[in-house]
Amino acid sequence: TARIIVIANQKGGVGKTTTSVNLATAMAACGRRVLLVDFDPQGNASTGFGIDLDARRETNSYRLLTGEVDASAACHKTDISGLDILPAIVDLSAAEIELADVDAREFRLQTALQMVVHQYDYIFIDCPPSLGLLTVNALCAADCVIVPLQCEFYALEGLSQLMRTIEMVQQGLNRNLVVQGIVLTMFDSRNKLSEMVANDVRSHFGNLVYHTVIPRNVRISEAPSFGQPVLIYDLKCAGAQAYVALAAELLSQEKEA
Amino acid sequence: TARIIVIANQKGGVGKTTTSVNLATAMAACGRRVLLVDFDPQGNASTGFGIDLDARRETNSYRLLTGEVDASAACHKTDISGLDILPAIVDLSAAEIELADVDAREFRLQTALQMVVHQYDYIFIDCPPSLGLLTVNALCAADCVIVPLQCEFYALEGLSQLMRTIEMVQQGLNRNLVVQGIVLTMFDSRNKLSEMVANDVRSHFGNLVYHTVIPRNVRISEAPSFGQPVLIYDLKCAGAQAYVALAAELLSQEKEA
Ligand SMILES: Nc1ncnc2c1ncn2[C@@H]1O[C@H](COP(=O)(O)OP(=O)(O)OP(=O)(O)O)[C@@H](O)[C@H]1O
Ligand SMILES: Nc1ncnc2c1ncn2[C@@H]1O[C@H](COP(=O)(O)OP(=O)(O)OP(=O)(O)O)[C@@H](O)[C@H]1O
Ligand SMILES: [Mg+2]
Ligand SMILES: [Mg+2]
Repeated sequence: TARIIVIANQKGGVGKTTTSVNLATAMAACGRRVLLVDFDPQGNASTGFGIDLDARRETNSYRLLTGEVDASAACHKTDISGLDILPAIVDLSAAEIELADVDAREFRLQTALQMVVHQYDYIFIDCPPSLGLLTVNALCAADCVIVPLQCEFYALEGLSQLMRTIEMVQQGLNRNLVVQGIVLTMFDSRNKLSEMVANDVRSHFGNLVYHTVIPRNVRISEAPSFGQPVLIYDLKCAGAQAYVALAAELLSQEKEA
Repeated sequence: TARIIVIANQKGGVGKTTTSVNLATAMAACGRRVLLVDFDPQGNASTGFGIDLDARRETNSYRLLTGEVDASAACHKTDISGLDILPAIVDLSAAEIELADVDAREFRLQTALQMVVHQYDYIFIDCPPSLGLLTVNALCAADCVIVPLQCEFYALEGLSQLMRTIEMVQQGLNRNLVVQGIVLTMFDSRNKLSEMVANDVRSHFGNLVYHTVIPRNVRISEAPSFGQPVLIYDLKCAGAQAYVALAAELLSQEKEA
């Protein structure tokens, strides 16, 4: 059954969506059957694959949580063979309040995904920039977490808070949850701050930090305006190649497990 | 009494904190009495002024919301004369749930700030990357909103959602709220995407977009690691000068009003 990987970090703009979209694409390119769940009300991952708003209106992750649709109805094909997406709409932000008093509110996503876990090898979940009920639902559904970490000072500051939240979930709601790894993003070799943050993180977290570092690369930020992952938009660019290398590292990590 | 300006955008990492910290500093440098309210549980604005965690533990925006402290007790002096800060701690993220069933939950911040509005000319409020109860509280306390907009595709996508939320608050909870302006941030002249986003926003929003554009500038991202606004860390750099120009534009806008 599928390995469920959450891409989470409450700090905003660190590369969660970019990592979800491109890592999922790279894994599908390696022949794995992959589902990407867009669990952010902004719906950026859905846009990253060119899923227009009309197509998402009836079948999406909000209606999955409320129970109006089941998981297989909510999965959409993408232009990439082997990769489906469960898109998001802005109504998803209402779920935090609507589910506040519901029983087992933290396990709504986990329960809903059970129907499709046998159809995929990997399920990636893109999270919003917060540690609220949506991210907690994703952490409860997951086997592991990949943390994108922007090589900036404010992003470093938030890491200990994220790790504390993951620990809380590990001790209570989901004892199987592990941190799969930390991936450094938007690394700019001309900026000594990037180097400082990277060294700091590696000294604290050692092997938990992937060797692959995602460089700041303008082609990555252009790709979403074409509704394509950067692996499709410009496979030869440094950004796309870094995500291919990250997928290879993830696959070799799995083999060891 | 103080003009209350909220810095808001649910998209993560667009420069909300950077704009709050440096605009507040620039206004203080122009002789105004300024308070910066850190209303993001990440507490980045507080870190941007070097307020350590011990100093924030008792007097902060979370305890202001719960009523455990009043506003004048919660305001801290910064190293910049004329600029105080009301810092944030991570407990603030619990407020969304704790206040869910409280009467007039959207007006807790507005009520709490009444005690200090006569001591300042400007109060800036830095928001988290979401449109939940914390941001709604800030919009209900405010006279106007400044929207930092990163010159990237995903950031552009979120703007219409933000404007709809502001309209909802204007029609219901705070009829006086206006959008003061949109400021383009992290503009990279070497990247045609920046130009595209800037042209798109100016054609839609016209004069609502400030003339001043904040360039991507490495000194801006270095300053927080020294606990200083970039105006103090390196006043001559392009980033600091852009925030000085933005403050001048804001002041001339106020004169016209
Ligand atoms: N390596 C990179 N090089 C250049 N630009 C990047 C890179 N990674 C991401 N970006 C751009 O930076 C912005 C932020 O990235 P992204 O939206 O993926 O972050 P996020 O963590 O998902 O944000 P949010 O917190 O809002 O969900 C986007 O405009 C994206 O295109
Ligand atoms: N003009 C700029 N040039 C270079 N770096 C910048 C600029 N503005 C902000 N940054 C850096 O980009 C990152 C994101 O900025 P910031 O934290 O201010 O955004 P935010 O919208 O407050 O994020 P969040 O959504 O997490 O609250 C920070 O590391 C900051 O130092
Ligand atoms: Mg995202
Ligand atoms: Mg911020």
